[in-house]
Parts: sequence; C-alpha cells; structure tokens
Amino acid sequence: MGRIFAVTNQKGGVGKTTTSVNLAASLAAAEQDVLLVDCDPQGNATSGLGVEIAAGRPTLYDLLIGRSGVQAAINRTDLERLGIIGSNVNLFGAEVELAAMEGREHLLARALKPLAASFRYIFLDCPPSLGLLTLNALTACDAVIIPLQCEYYALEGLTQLLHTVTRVRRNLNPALGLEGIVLTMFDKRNNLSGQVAEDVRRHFGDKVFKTVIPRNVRLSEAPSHGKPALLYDRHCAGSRAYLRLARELLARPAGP
Amino acid sequence: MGRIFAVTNQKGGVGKTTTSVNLAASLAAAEQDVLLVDCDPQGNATSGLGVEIAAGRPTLYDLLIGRSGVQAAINRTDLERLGIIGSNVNLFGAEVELAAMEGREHLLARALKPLAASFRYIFLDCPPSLGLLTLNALTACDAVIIPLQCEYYALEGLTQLLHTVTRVRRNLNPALGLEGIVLTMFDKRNNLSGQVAEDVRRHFGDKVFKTVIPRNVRLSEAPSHGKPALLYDRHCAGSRAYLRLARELLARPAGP
Ligand SMILES: Nc1ncnc2c1ncn2[C@@H]1O[C@H](COP(=O)(O)OP(=O)(O)OP(=O)(O)O)[C@@H](O)[C@H]1O
Ligand SMILES: Nc1ncnc2c1ncn2[C@@H]1O[C@H](COP(=O)(O)OP(=O)(O)OP(=O)(O)O)[C@@H](O)[C@H]1O
Ligand SMILES: [Mg+2]
Ligand SMILES: [Mg+2]
Repeated sequence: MGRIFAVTNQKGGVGKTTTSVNLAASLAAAEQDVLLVDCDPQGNATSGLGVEIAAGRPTLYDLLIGRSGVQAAINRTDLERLGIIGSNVNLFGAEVELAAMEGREHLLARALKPLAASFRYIFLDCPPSLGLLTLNALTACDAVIIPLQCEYYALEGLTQLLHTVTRVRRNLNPALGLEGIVLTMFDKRNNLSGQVAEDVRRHFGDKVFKTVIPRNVRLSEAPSHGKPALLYDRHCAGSRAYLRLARELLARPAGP
Repeated sequence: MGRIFAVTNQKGGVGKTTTSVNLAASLAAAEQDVLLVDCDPQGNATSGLGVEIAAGRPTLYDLLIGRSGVQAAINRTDLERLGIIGSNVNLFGAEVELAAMEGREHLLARALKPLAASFRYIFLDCPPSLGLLTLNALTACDAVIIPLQCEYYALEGLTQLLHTVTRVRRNLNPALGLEGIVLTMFDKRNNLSGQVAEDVRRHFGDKVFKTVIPRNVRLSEAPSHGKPALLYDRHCAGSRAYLRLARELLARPAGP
C-alpha cells in the first residue's frame, strides 16, 4: 500500500518544493514507484522537473474539477519511476471556484483514490498558505512532512501549522499523522541555524528527521536546468542529503 | 501627500517582510512619518518589530470587518516615527469571511483613507499569495514594490505577478503603478544571483532599484530580537543596504 505525504508549511520559501522534488526523485532512483502532485499554482515542482504541460493536456486543476481522469493527468519525467501531476497558472483562481463545489476539501482525496495501489509514495507539494488547496492536500494524505527553514520567522509559523493539522484531523481526516519535520537550508556558519535546530529537536524529539538539509547553492541551480539535484550534480552536498533522507524514509515501517 | 506601497510577491520567502520592516524603519530613522500595515496572517512584520498585540487590542482583521477605527489600530514601535497596524492568527480564515462582504477588494483602501495626510509613506506587507488580502493591498496602494530573490523559482513567478497587477489596474485601481523591483538575498559568491540580476535588469531597466540587498545573516537574526536591522546592528551590510534603498526612494519626486 502506498503512502501519501503532504509537504506543507504556510511560511514561504522554506524548501517545500525543493524537498518534494528531490525526495521524490531520490526514492524513484532507489527503484520505488513515486508520484509527485504539484498543488501550487506557481507550478514550481512542475518546472523544477523540466515538465512542460502542452496546451490541452490535463493539469491538477482539470482533475479537481472533474474534467480529466487521474491517469491522463500523469506526466513522465527524466526518471523512469517518477511521475508528476503538474500545475500551471489556471490553478490560481481555482480556490474560489472549488469553494463552491460539493465536498470541496475532499476533491483531491477522491481524485487520487484510484492510484492507492499503483505508487509506493505520493508527495503533494503545497503552496505557502492554509487555503483550500492545502486543505485538500491535508485531507488526501496519510501524514504531513514539514520542511522547516532554520530561521526565526519559519519557527514562528510552526505552531499555527500544527493547529491546522489538528483541526483537519478532527474534522476531515482522522488518520492524519505527522511523518516528520525536515530541517532545511541549515548553514553551519551561522548561530541562528544551530539555535533553531536545537530548539526544534528539544520540542519535537524524534519527530524531527535525523537528516538535515544543508544550504547548498547547487540545489537552487538545479531547477533552472529542469532537473532534480541528483541528475544535475549527483555528488553535491544537497543531493547526498536528500538521498540520506530518502533512505531514512525507506527504513520506516510501511505505514499504519 | 503620502504614498502607499504594497510590498508583494506571491513567491514565498523572497524578502517581503524583511524589506517592509527595514525600509519602513530606515525612512522613519530619516525623520519621515511611516506606517507599516501587516497584511499577512503570519504576523511576521508585527513580531519582527517586537510588537505584541494585547488581547482585545484591534488588529488589521478588526479594521477590515469594521469593528475598529483606524487610529485605534495603530501601535507604537521602537522608532518614534514608525507606527504599525499589526496582525495575528485571527487573520487566517478572514479571506473567506471578507469574500462575502460588499466591496470586498476595497475594504483596506476605505480603512486607510482617513490616514492619507498623516503619513509620508505607508507600506503594506503582503502574504505569499494572490488572494483577497493581496488584492486589498493592490487596490489600496499607489504602487507596488516587488522584492525579488535572485533565484530561479522567484524569477518564474514574476510574469504571473505582473499579470495580476495589470488586472487590478484595469478593474480595481486605475492608478496602480510599479514603483520598482528590489533584488534581495544577492550572493556575490554564486553565479545564479548574478545571472538572475542581469536578466531582470535587461527586461525591466530602470524599474529595478539601483540598491541591491545582499544576503546577510544579521538581517535574519534581527527579527528574533524584535528589532529592525538598523536597531540590531546598524553597521552590518543589510542595514546599510536598506538605508541606501530608503535614500533612493526619498530622492524620487513625491508621486503624482
Ligand atoms: N537547501 C537549500 N540550499 C540552497 N537553496 C535552497 C535550498 N532549498 C531551497 N533552496 C532555494 O530556496 C528557494 C526557496 O525554496 P523552495 O522554492 O523550494 O521553497 P518553497 O517552500 O517551496 O517556497 P514557496 O513557499 O514559494 O512554495 C528556492 O529558490 C530554492 O531553489
Ligand atoms: N537579505 C537577506 N539576507 C539573509 N536573510 C534574509 C534576507 N532577507 C530575508 N532573509 C531571511 O529569509 C527568510 C525569508 O524572508 P522574509 O520572511 O522576509 O520573506 P517573505 O517574502 O516575507 O516570506 P513570506 O512569503 O513567508 O511572507 C527570513 O527568515 C528572513 O529573515
Ligand atoms: Mg514551493
Ligand atoms: Mg512575509
């Protein structure tokens, strides 16, 4: 049975897309069947994997409003075992339109249901907000993965995010768990990174992944080449960290 | 007559709050009367200035739903000539409530009208989305200031943002201008920063502020002390850059 993870944090720029793309790619490289769903109207995960969605081809928007079946919405990527349901700008106004639909928070969960047995892992890359797209991801997933930038503002937002997770567990998705917090953009040259990391480990203990993602410029260069880091520069610190994170996830028992 | 600027970019983590807080603080230090409005439910601008909003005191949310007058919602800061209308978590979820109100995109413009003559500059710090809170800011302001992180994903989102600005100018705020693009987190050690900066200057010419904000860890440390950079470490590269940006803005004619 596949596991569905929402990669979420309403704080902007903390590494949600970078984590979704590179964790999904690392697991696909480790012979797992993986699907990435770009739930962000910015479409960064889609372009980060070099996927161009031709006019007329379905995107997540088409899937959510019921205009396309889920199989038709899956695009190939440079990695054989990694597929993506992409997004583009037509998802921008969707929240208003989806809000008027029946079962509006369950649209994504329903759309992904037929895929439950075909992928070992499904990752949902969320936008920086707690709106309807993120609620759909939280309702569709088994657990959340929270990328946390080692900076002050990012730490501040964590409480609000955990409140939202609790609310969704109570009202929409009783099985919703916390898979873990991933520390990102860790810079060993500055004290702030160390202080934030220590703070988070003290509060969340083993809910924090052991693997820490360092700040590494190769991670921010890779998307401009439309490649995950492991296809852009396999030996850089960023690629190696995401491969370690993938191994850490693989070593966990296969779900509840 | 005061100028109202919306500091906006739907891409997350590009330096909207850091620019709003430090540009506002630098102008206040230069003897200008400045108001900062925290339009982001994360409330980062509010905590970045060390402002605690006591229970029962009005926030932006109270102002938008008409429960408070604008004067009562202004908080003092460590800088005598800088005031802030703060936000907290009660602004999360407001978008749904505001969407049902009459003239929903004009709520902020109406609320700020009484202040037109009392501040030389008003800055609206926007959340990382193009939802109703950002639309309110784009409708209330004279022009937008766009912080742009010198990275690939941030560059990708610029076209969508400019489309939105054009749409708001056509339908909601005919006077809406582009005050300028501010290059942020510029790291001279990596090529990507240089390439992005060159690209943006080629396309946007003098719409790009001459002042470039360098990546500087002191800027990310200051908010954990509840202070703008110029009160935390006046001589660091970050403070000096924002003081230069303030001077660049002051040198411009006082607006239409
Ligand atoms: N470990 C890292 N080292 C260096 N740069 C990174 C790292 N992780 C992410 N980045 C870069 O930082 C920026 C923000 O990361 P990313 O876009 O993945 O965050 P996000 O949380 O998905 O943002 P948004 O909130 O807009 O969706 C991007 O330009 C990305 O390339
Ligand atoms: N020039 C800089 N040098 C180093 N760090 C910076 C700089 N500018 C901002 N930061 C840090 O980067 C992070 C993102 O910046 P900030 O929160 O201001 O962006 P934002 O666009 O307001 O984010 P959001 O999209 O969540 O509102 C913060 O932790 C901030 O302290
Ligand atoms: Mg993202
Ligand atoms: Mg902000």
